[in-house]
Amino acid sequence: SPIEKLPTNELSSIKTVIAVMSGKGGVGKSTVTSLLAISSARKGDKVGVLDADITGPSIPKMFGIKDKPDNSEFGIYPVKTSNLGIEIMSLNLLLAKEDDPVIWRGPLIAGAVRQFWTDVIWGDLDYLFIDLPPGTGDAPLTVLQQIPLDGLIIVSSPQDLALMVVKKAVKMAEKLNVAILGLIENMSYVQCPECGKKIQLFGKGKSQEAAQKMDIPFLGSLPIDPVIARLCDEGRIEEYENENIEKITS
Amino acid sequence: SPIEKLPTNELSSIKTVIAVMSGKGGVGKSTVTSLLAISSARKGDKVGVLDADITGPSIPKMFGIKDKPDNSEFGIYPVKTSNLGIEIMSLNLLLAKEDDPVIWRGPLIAGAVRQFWTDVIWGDLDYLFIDLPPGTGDAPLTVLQQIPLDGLIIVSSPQDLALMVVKKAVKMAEKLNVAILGLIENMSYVQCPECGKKIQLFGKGKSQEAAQKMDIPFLGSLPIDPVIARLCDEGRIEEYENENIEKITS
Ligand SMILES: Nc1ncnc2c1ncn2[C@@H]1O[C@H](COP(=O)(O)OP(=O)(O)O)[C@@H](O)[C@H]1O
Ligand SMILES: Nc1ncnc2c1ncn2[C@@H]1O[C@H](COP(=O)(O)OP(=O)(O)O)[C@@H](O)[C@H]1O
Ligand SMILES: [Zn+2]
Repeated sequence: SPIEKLPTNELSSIKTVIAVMSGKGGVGKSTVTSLLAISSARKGDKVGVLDADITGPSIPKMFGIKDKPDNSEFGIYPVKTSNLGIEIMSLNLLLAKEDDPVIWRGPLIAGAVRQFWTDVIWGDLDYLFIDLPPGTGDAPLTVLQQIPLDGLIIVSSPQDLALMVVKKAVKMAEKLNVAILGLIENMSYVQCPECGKKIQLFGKGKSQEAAQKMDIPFLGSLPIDPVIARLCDEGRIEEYENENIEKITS
Repeated sequence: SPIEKLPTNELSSIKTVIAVMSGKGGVGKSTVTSLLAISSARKGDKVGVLDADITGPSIPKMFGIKDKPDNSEFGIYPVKTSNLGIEIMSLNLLLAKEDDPVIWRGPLIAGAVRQFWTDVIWGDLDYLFIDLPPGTGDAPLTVLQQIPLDGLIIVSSPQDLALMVVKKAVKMAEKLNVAILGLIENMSYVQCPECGKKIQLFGKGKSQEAAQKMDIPFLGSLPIDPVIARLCDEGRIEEYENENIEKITS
């Protein structure tokens, strides 16, 4: 029997909800989620990001958020990013220090994810992007079962190893009847700053072929760009401009 | 009050248990765990690897394991790798297909981790390496609380973002009184195959400085080597030779 979807906060009105998933850690889910949100916001959309990686949240650091969330009797307000006004909610915003651990078992993790949907006052949004943690455990399961998603974007690196774990995520989404919008390959190659050679660190991209076999659209690929890693560390991901991401989002 | 440590299977006799952790996904925990196990096995040690990443297991693929585990009334037997005879146990060995998802919540995940310790017949081992999943949730918590560890090795990439999440893992280990053997920085740079330039994809390594601030030993660093990624995909990680890992393990 289908599980009841959770209602949003009465002061939230969200047009489209897209979750970003991979199953495998470190392939760039948070980075791709951030770049998709930035691209939408630049087009004038009202955008939010829900960081569902409860024990390993990295979204607030990428955007350089220092403020703590406000709250009222109606719920918790997300924090706006400085440049584009993207609304962000993450467990890291609720901790005293960003490197404090959240040592929680499944029920608490699932509870936090639910509250980010029901108790956060997202306001009027055109898009809410949900960044999922690695694996197919409590947080991904709660999001895919209990939040009314319009679709799922899958992120992989070019490696067979990553694609094997990514297939688990795709099978999970299919089992839970969540529509898959497509697959983005990240970290396809890096260009040598000295001689311009394209170095395929993780082998020749097999994601396009894998997407076809899994019968999901291939949305495009992103190279490794050291500027991304630097801007993430400096909390300035909103300053990243690149035609690759625009190609994917159009 | 300290939680009771679980007993091993009566047919297991393990001298040293080391867990490999990072908090952040994709920094190379599984790769470093595999390389440490290979280095020990080459020296003549009897070695095992327990893959505690229940929903995103990648160890069996790295070693190219095709066999399924045997079992008897005394427990489950791990599967030996073809070259060095390293004993491996992973949830992926118990699935019909390696890309089938394990859609479990916390209690089942914790239960599987416990069984890999109490029900697997590891036999006589000099070292058992435990590969932890990302985050500080059920699997890491069960391992750090209930398995008698001799120490923990922390893996990070050079980025601030990764180090922020790694600090969460270090604080978790300290809170649970687990000894930290040291920090390994992975993916420090990649060397251009064309012109030899060292490209620091994730910025200048800050792990050594971070290790000093966290008062844990810095064990060394590993560059990104496309050969590693290829051997992982081909299930031939046991063939990797590199003096960097020998320097770290001595
Ligand atoms: N295309 C890219 N170019 C350069 N660095 C990247 C790219 N994608 C991700 N990264 C970096 O790699 C690390 C892992 O990415 P992240 O988005 O945190 O992965 P995940 O969310 O899948 O764990 C981050 O620190 C990020 O800065
Ligand atoms: N030093 C390295 N050089 C090249 N590839 C690496 C290196 N370390 C890890 N990798 C690759 O990066 C991917 C992520 O590594 P993995 O060990 O699975 O990370 P984690 O266990 O932290 O998620 C793997 O597919 C692996 O092949
Ligand atoms: Zn070059």
